[in-house]
Amino acid sequence: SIQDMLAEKENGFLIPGDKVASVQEDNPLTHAFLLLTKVRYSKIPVLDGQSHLLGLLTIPMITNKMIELDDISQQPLQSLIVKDVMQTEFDTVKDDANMDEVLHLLVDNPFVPVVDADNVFCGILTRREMMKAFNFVAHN
Amino acid sequence: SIQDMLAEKENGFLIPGDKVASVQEDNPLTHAFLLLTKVRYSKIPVLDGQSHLLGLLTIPMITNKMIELDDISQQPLQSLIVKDVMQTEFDTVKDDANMDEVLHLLVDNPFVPVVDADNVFCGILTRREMMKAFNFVAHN
Ligand SMILES: Nc1ncnc2c1ncn2[C@@H]1O[C@@H]2COP(=O)(O)O[C@H]3[C@@H](O)[C@H](n4cnc5c(N)ncnc54)O[C@@H]3COP(=O)(O)O[C@H]2[C@H]1O
Ligand SMILES: Nc1ncnc2c1ncn2[C@@H]1O[C@@H]2COP(=O)(O)O[C@H]3[C@@H](O)[C@H](n4cnc5c(N)ncnc54)O[C@@H]3COP(=O)(O)O[C@H]2[C@H]1O
Repeated sequence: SIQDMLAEKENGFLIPGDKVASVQEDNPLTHAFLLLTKVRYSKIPVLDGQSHLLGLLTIPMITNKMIELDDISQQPLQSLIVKDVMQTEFDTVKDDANMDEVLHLLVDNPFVPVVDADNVFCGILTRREMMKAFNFVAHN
Repeated sequence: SIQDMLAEKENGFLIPGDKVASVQEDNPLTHAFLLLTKVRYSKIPVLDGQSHLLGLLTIPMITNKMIELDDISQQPLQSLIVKDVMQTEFDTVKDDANMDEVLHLLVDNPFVPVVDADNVFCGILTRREMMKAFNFVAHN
């Protein structure tokens, strides 16, 4: 079944924390703007100095601060930090979650962050990894 | 099988063109910047006046033009248009494609644009729609 196949490959799905682009909540928005423009990921995790998962960040959260009455300015980015704009309510799974829960969350989330019992960021589970598994199952 | 189930629901998967946010290739980048910031989609189609599909556009393609030696300025956006930065090589499917081909393309693409025989944009097929189908199959 799909469940068996997913459960079997479970560790193969995780993109480990050290491979995931992230920012710190106290980074200036100018830094975050440069980073997101360079890495081109649409949404990345926000961590603290001990790798705890604090939030999620996208470019629109930043560019939204650059617009006033349809005028665009980089000025506001110099006095704001990631913490001021990041998303703080989001889905996560514990590192012992079953794939059923992950599959359900990937319906509405392009990726699901994985944390341990102390909320230390372990990595992400992505739709791409799930799609590869389904593509395989659908052909076999 | 998954294939049967997908084939059956085929028209239910398509997000029709009139529900898809898009820009025109001759729009100034200032306009595209404002639009992408407001709608918050990470990638959208670029059309011409007759709804032909010409390209794909993301915010980083635009913000990349705002950066010079780590300085951020909106100045360049006033003299550039969507056509100057958009992605022109990308996967599409014809409106008579089978779901097998779509499933394969959704492994590497968050969405696949659908065009007719004259390259008129019909809509998009998304990973979310596919994930909903798999979630259903996996539970039944
Ligand atoms: N540098 C790259 N190389 C190859 N393919 C690339 C790529 N950047 C993006 N893609 C493709 O585009 C999809 C959407 O990326 P997006 O950045 O919007 O959305 C991403 C991003 O928000 C996050 N993500 C994935 N890998 C990441 C990483 N290493 N660091 C930070 N965030 C990551 O998870 C979301 C879903 O990723 P997923 O792999 O399912 O789906 C990815 C992947 O299929
Ligand atoms: N306004 C909203 N309401 C509810 N959920 C939202 C949402 N905006 C984003 N999402 C969620 O976030 C996922 C990634 O969106 P993203 O904009 O990066 O990536 C999107 C975007 O590039 C494009 N897309 C989807 N719907 C679109 C639309 N109506 N107009 C233009 N582009 C669209 O297809 C990609 C994949 O979309 P998918 O639905 O699989 O996956 C979406 C969906 O699960």
